[in-house]
Amino acid sequence: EKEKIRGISCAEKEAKITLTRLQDKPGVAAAVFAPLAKAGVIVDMIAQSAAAGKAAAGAGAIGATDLTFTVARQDLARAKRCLEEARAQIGYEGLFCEESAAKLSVVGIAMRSQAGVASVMFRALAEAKINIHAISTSEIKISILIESRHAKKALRILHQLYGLDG
Amino acid sequence: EKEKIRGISCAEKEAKITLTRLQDKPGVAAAVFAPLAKAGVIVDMIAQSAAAGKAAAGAGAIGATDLTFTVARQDLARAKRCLEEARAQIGYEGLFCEESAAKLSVVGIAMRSQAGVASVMFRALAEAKINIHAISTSEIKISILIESRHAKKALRILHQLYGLDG
Ligand SMILES: C[C@@H](O)[C@H](N)C(=O)O
Ligand SMILES: C[C@@H](O)[C@H](N)C(=O)O
Repeated sequence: EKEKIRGISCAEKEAKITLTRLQDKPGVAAAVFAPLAKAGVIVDMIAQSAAAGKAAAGAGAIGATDLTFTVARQDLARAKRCLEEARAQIGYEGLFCEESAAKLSVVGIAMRSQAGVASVMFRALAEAKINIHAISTSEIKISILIESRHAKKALRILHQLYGLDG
Repeated sequence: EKEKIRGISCAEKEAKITLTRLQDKPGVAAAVFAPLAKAGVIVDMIAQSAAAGKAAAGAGAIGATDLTFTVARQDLARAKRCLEEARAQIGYEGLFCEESAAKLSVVGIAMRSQAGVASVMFRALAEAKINIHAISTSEIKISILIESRHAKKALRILHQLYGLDG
């Protein structure tokens, strides 16, 4: 069943922040966003994959996971300072900032499964050698982060792929 | 500015899959979802944080990142077989499956920044010692994965927090 792709959009002025090795226990994610909210930083997309392999570490062991989110480019310096100041409360190993990220989104309707749309979209970008840095979804939308310099090309590819006017 | 929370929902029959140490190069994500799409597996939420620290590994080094996604619980065994068969094409270190995951979502309108909603929502769950396994967002929605056994409690907490009828 061919999903209907209703639209494609690209937010080109995003900056990406990744915190590595956050402890996978209650309160850590809250500790990341509280100071950012307090500082009025505009956060757009958040993606955190699950800590895995905890069982291998032994019963009761706390796993670790990474967290990526985007902020408005003009908020990057402020967000970075915020997180550096809150480092002890949050508890992370690394803080990585990328100034030129673009968020590319595909909106589908009646997407019973994200798998079909994702594989077609990801395949098209892969053929153009465009790397997918992060992925975040909702029921009707798949958003990915790529490098800003690939944004226009990626939009053209997807518009062509889905037969939408670019 | 207090964001308006329009609704809270919980998908209780999700199963969660995490692939660890995927190579951060074009084509890998496509290789994950192509066989799943072919097998008709229903994929709901996808969350991938960005590979970080590549610079530390040296120019031209390929980073690694983890990827978490959910499938309908009845598709878990089939999805697992799919990914095991495609292991060489995808290239991952570990494949971790969790049968009882629940996806909790908060829908907001006029969420200029996700930071405010995220910090309040995450703080409330942290106080109840509910761990957030994964996070995925769209402009109007924040979805998190938690353990199924916390679903009812988490819903009650958020309904109370936002003054919505539980
Ligand atoms: C990593 C972070 O999301 C943690 N699991 C928490 O619940 O806050
Ligand atoms: C990890 C995976 O998303 C990879 N970066 C890709 O583009 O396919």
